[in-house]
Amino acid sequence: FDFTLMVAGESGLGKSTLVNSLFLTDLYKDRKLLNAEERITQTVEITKHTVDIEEKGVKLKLTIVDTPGFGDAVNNTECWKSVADYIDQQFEQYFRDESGLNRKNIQDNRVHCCLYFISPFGHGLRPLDVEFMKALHEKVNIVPILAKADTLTPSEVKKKKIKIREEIEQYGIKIYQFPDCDSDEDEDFKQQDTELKESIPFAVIGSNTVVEAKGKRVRGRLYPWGIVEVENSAHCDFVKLRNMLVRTHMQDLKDVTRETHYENYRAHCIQS
Amino acid sequence: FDFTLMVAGESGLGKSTLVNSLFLTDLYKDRKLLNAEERITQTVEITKHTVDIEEKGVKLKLTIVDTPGFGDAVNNTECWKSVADYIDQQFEQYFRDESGLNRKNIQDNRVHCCLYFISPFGHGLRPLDVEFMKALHEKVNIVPILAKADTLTPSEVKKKKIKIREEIEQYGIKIYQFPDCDSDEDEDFKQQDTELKESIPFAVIGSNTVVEAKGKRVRGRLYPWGIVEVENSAHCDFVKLRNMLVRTHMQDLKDVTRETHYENYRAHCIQS
Ligand SMILES: Nc1nc2c(ncn2[C@@H]2O[C@H](COP(=O)(O)OP(=O)(O)O)[C@@H](O)[C@H]2O)c(=O)[nH]1
Ligand SMILES: Nc1nc2c(ncn2[C@@H]2O[C@H](COP(=O)(O)OP(=O)(O)O)[C@@H](O)[C@H]2O)c(=O)[nH]1
Repeated sequence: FDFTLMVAGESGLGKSTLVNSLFLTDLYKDRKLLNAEERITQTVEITKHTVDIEEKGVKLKLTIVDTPGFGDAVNNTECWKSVADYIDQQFEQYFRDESGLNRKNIQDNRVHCCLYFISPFGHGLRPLDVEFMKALHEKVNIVPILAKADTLTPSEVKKKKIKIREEIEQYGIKIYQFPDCDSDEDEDFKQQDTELKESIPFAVIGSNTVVEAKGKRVRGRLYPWGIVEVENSAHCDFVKLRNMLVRTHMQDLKDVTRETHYENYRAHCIQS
Repeated sequence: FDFTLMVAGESGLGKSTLVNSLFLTDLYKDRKLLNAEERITQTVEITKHTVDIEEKGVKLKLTIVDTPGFGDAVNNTECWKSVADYIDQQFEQYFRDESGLNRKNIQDNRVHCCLYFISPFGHGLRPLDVEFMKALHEKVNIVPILAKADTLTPSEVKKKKIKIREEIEQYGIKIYQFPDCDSDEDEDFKQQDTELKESIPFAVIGSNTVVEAKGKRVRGRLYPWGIVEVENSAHCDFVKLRNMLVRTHMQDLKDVTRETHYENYRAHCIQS
């Protein structure tokens, strides 16, 4: 199994920590962080890391596409452009390969899902969030993430999710839709499916450190006023997101990429 | 007593909550928040609220100068300019008034202190923070604030303060300096003075809600994993900031404004 996951959002929103938490990796240990002066002139880069992971006995070759520099400058006009170009380039490469003679070993680098990190500090979506999602929603499956959710009390999380979902609708942003479950599924499954849809944007907390909580060792953040547990669903949607990505919806994310986003691209190319 | 305090920093960093917490006011209840679409075209405004407060029996006419729109757009080039212009306009008005005939009732609208809110999400200072502080450090006393510090564990707070202080030095930013205490002060006082200087930037948490913690009613934030207490110095520097602003350093902030920042402005005017 191959899967390409993109993470996008301004720096400091916990993207690398979340990726490491989701897949129990240490992908970013050699990362060089830019200081403010260097970031003034930096443009958005696209970087890739590939790691082999095993989930419930299934081997997975996971590629993480990162977008350092996104949203960090004083002037972020069109900073989403290099991200959109990268996605198109992968479509273009696939298009050329599948129109060629040797179609047996096509390398599929198309981006199957983009986790877009929304700051919990915004009073809803910020202008850059809207611009990014509108520029990319017809190229890749966007799964919006409410980052660093330990900044928000449960009622603030609830209000913010409602506000963000309303704004996504109001701005005509087409995020990844979870497929409806069959009407003959049992009630339990339908309930889980509804809960999943109402969790958007996933309020996540990530951690690279293990702390001791109630006698167990857990991934978490140790504050003077208490311990946040990443895998505690009363604390955040980390487990929901991980199950969705790695267990229940990975195949659908790939199918929608191939059958909708890639076909849109192909149609565009063929018509022009 | 009159005191003019400016608060600046991108929206959502808890500025209004902190102002209300510091002075136990409700200055922002009628505030209209813009949505993302409106914020795309908004320029930086300057708004003023005046409130009479009493601190330990002393009446204080406090003016809060707010900077909605700062740092919120996709392109924030020179968004600090309207802030700098506002400060200069107050200097200019004072300059004209004190050169005039009737000098008995000069209205002093000069800004005595600017609390600049730094996001706890940055890996240190961001480009906009550096630009703002460099543009304003010779016009107003800048007191840097590390906002929403409940996002950070104690070790993260410590590392971030050191990083930010290093960057402030490295970029030649002149923030407000606490005056050195006299060498004949007692050890206790000197210790407090050193602690104050090493607290910069003040890691603050603000709250408009009262929660119950250990049987007492306190200003705080109630999370599933614990209760953050705004006035608990093991949780944040709120009390240090409030004491500094309202009790120990208010007069010095006014003196430095008059004797340094205003005199710089005056010299500039007279020479050109
Ligand atoms: N409060 C909080 N801090 C986090 C969380 N995840 C990561 N961090 C911290 O935020 C800082 C930046 O995280 P990082 O993953 O490097 O952010 P990135 O720049 O988006 O990749 C690190 O100090 C992390 O420990 C979270 O869920 N909540
Ligand atoms: N985590 C956290 N949230 C805060 C803090 N102070 C305020 N908030 C919340 O952040 C949101 C925005 O605060 P607000 O004061 O309106 O921010 P402003 O736009 O900078 O004026 C509100 O929901 C506040 O309850 C804080 O210290 N920590």
